[in-house]
Amino acid sequence: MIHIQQIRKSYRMGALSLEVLKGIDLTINEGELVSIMGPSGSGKSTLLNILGILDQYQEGEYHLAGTLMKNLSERKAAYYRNHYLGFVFQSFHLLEFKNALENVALPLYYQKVSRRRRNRQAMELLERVGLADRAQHMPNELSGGQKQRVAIARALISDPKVILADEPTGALDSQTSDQVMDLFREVNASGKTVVIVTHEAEIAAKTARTIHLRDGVVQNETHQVGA
Amino acid sequence: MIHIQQIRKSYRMGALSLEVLKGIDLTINEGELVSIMGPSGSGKSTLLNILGILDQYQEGEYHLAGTLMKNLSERKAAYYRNHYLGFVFQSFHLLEFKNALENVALPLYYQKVSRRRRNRQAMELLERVGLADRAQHMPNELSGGQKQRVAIARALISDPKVILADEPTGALDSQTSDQVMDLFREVNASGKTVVIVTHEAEIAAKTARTIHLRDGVVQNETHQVGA
Ligand SMILES: Nc1ncnc2c1ncn2[C@@H]1O[C@H](COP(=O)(O)OP(=O)(O)OP(=O)(O)O)[C@@H](O)[C@H]1O
Ligand SMILES: Nc1ncnc2c1ncn2[C@@H]1O[C@H](COP(=O)(O)OP(=O)(O)OP(=O)(O)O)[C@@H](O)[C@H]1O
Ligand SMILES: [Mg+2]
Ligand SMILES: [Mg+2]
Repeated sequence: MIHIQQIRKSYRMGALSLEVLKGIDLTINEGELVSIMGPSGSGKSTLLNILGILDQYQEGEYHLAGTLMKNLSERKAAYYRNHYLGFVFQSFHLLEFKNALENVALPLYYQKVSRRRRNRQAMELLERVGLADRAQHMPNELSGGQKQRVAIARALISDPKVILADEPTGALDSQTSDQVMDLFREVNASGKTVVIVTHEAEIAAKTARTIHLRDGVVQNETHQVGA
Repeated sequence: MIHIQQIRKSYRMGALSLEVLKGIDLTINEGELVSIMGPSGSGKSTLLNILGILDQYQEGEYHLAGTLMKNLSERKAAYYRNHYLGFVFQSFHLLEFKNALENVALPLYYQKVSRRRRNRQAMELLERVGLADRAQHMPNELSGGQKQRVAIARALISDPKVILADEPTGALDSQTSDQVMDLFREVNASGKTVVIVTHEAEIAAKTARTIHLRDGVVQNETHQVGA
């Protein structure tokens, strides 16, 4: 499903170039539940943004479902994102002038689903993450962990083939965190590929495989049997 | 240092009123190192914002260093904030058009400290949080955990009497997290009062006292001997 070979990525900063990904090799098969761990600043969000077709890379190749993701027009990139991917951003990126329900329903709005149906599906997901009573709140009327759960619900609503989640439990207490992991595991059990960037060992322990990133390269992998 | 009696706080939402703090009693003496835990949405950030004189409350009393914090003019509120408090926000609130160094130095700029001196102190703090090589980066050129560490450094630079930190390690890996906790403990050892809202039991375990919030009230306290 995801095949990455020798990906290099640098950021331009004026005359300087800062190399952040220094030759990443990674294969994730359809239906896997995988976590990515690594120190703050090691390149996890950068890698996830490349997987999410949200950012370019300078060298190497990224194949998503067999198609090379390189030099895509914005139209093609948007097509692949909308048809394959659900993304939970590290900083949530909710629309500030839409309430929680509208934010969650957004992907279905783009898919031209009727208002009645998309709002019903959005309500169901909000219930799954314990936010049924916050549906009408605007993002600035939500706590940090509530915004995070709205972002998670939004990433799942269009039932995408691949879910990319950047530290999805960072703002959650342990009980809510477990609730979210149950949701991800259920989605994975239905055949979806799930990739979770996390700092928390307890979260990684619930995934079958953990990729350890350090200084822009994959250092090693660990496997959790029965996860 | 901090004395809270029967604080009640509600948010207005159109015709509705949502009561979030339902009678909080809390005393924190000078020099204590205290953590606050509780479920997502239980009122922790709301309480910390009241302690930080960033938000009002409807009933009860909040005394900071013996002075009642109620119905203060913005000028007086700003005076108390600048003279007593350092605040680490859950969503960082960095200035987007200033680099990391300038963001950290900001409190000293307001205190009219010379540029040379404030930049030197800011560099020292950036080194303490492992970000010396990111001093020139703008916030949108920093990772999530790097932004968090810039916010922490900024809260500490003016050597405030009271540090209020809202989930300061939420975006950090365990090693960087330990580095930050060492910094908080060192600051506390020098006589400062430190209040840390956290979801992580390992962080709370490093504080002498943990206040457990639930549904807008203090449920109970736990004590960690030798922390
Ligand atoms: N736009 C940018 N320009 C320059 N450098 C950048 C930019 N964005 C990120 N960086 C740098 O790239 C490195 C990797 O960033 P990234 O956000 O991928 O880290 P991360 O592993 O997700 O960290 P965290 O765990 O703190 O979220 C960091 O050291 C950061 O300073
Ligand atoms: N401006 C607002 N208007 C209405 N309700 C609000 C507003 N801000 C926060 N709330 C609600 O108040 C409650 C407490 O919010 P608060 O941010 O204090 O929670 P928290 O304990 O910090 O949660 P988290 O651990 O997720 O950060 C939440 O249920 C939230 O929905
Ligand atoms: Mg990141
Ligand atoms: Mg909060």
